[in-house]
Amino acid sequence: MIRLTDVSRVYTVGGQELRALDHINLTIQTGEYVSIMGPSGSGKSTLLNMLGCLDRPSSGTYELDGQQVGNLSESELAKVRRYRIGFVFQSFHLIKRLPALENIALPLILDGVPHDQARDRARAALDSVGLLKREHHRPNQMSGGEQQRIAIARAIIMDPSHLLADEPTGNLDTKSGTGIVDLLEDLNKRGKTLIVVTHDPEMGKRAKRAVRMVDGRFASDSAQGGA
Amino acid sequence: MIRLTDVSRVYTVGGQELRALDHINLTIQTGEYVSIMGPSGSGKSTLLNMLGCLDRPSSGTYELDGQQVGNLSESELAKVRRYRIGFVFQSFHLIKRLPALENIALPLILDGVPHDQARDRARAALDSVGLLKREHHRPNQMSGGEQQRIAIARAIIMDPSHLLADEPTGNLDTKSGTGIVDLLEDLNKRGKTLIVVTHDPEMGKRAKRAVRMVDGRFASDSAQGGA
Ligand SMILES: Nc1ncnc2c1ncn2[C@@H]1O[C@H](COP(=O)(O)OP(=O)(O)OP(=O)(O)O)[C@@H](O)[C@H]1O
Ligand SMILES: Nc1ncnc2c1ncn2[C@@H]1O[C@H](COP(=O)(O)OP(=O)(O)OP(=O)(O)O)[C@@H](O)[C@H]1O
Ligand SMILES: [Mg+2]
Ligand SMILES: [Mg+2]
Repeated sequence: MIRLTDVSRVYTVGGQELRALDHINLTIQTGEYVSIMGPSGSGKSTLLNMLGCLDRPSSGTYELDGQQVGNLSESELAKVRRYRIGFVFQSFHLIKRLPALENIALPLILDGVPHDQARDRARAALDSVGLLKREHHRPNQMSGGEQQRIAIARAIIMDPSHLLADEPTGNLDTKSGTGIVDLLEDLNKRGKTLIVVTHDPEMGKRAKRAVRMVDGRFASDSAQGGA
Repeated sequence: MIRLTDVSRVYTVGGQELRALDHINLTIQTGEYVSIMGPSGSGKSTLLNMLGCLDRPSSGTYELDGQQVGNLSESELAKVRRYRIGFVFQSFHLIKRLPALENIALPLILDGVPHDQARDRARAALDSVGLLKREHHRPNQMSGGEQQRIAIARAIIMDPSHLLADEPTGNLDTKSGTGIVDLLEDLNKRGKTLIVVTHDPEMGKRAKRAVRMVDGRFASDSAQGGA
């Protein structure tokens, strides 16, 4: 389960304080399917980075699967990020000098999986996003939507229990986008938590629970009767 | 006017040939408003990069405002890109170490405009995309949609006659996205060519002319009676 308690994230730029997350409270049970929507700049990526252990709160606490994340060492956090959380970034963060297959296989290889096995599993993930034909392409040899799908394949390769996706269909046409949503929902049906940040109202509606953010706060949460 | 004649763009990866643009013909009059839609990987960004003089055809010719682009030197092409074309990239390409204002002002400063004047004009463009408050933020201190809007402000700062935008609302909520479309359509009403690649059918419909791409070719073009 995921629990944020009175979490804030404050940035300082040019002497000015900016409250990207403003005393938020959020509880998500393992296996839930939640969409997070809201205006550009409202704090969605900041929230997702927090949940993905890529960033720490300025104040408040984050409890993940019974552990206080704030008390974990850097190496323990790295383990959480590798095994328990699959993260799809809004800007993909693929490794530019590696072809698609190696980008996806990398988490397995870093984990000590033998290279042949890692590449076979990566190939299966690549196939599940419809891009076997791009196996040898490096990121700059692929379209925006193809890079996005490679990022998704990489996020699911370690079979994590929580999937966090930041605008996973932003660069995809309706057909490829629906394919990706089906894939993510399949994984959710197998018990994985699925938290999706999206600007697409159609995608937002498919989630079982819809959360809206405005100015670093939750404006509504359909789990609490106010969608 | 923009005219592509029998243009192809061929890539070779791992010994395999990939035809990203496949013998295409396209004529767009200055001041037209055209949307380009199609599946992920169909060649939209490749087409737009070609039109924006960021890439050259493997075969065929590109005539822009009466000039054969293929015959221009690198420095002449740089002038075309600076003065005649405003380009919004699918992945923004902002300069990471410069704050938002300086990112927008840069084309003017490179053009010899005095720094104060350049910053005033950049501030006006920043205001037109609703982000004066992010003046001092560097790209990694902004949200995805904020970076996208900075990229748009930079594309319009030199007042180019042709505006080429690759998924300009992909990272924006409906409200900010509509604001951007209004801004671009305003510029079109003042006589600028507006060519928008989009996955958003709502945005695609707003254009006066809708072109669909599939596998490097035009599947339909509403200017030719088949939308
Ligand atoms: N490192 C930083 N320093 C200062 N301000 C930041 C930083 N990162 C983000 N911000 C600001 O915090 C706010 C929230 O950013 P965030 O990326 O979470 O927004 P978002 O909801 O994901 O937006 P979008 O829909 O555009 O992706 C934004 O207004 C942004 O400018
Ligand atoms: N440098 C390159 N080398 C090899 N293949 C490339 C290169 N750049 C693009 N491609 C391929 O060319 C095809 C067209 O790419 P393009 O970026 O134009 O697609 P797109 O229509 O913009 O897709 P999207 O909607 O996903 O952004 C894609 O299948 C892509 O893999
Ligand atoms: Mg974001
Ligand atoms: Mg593209």
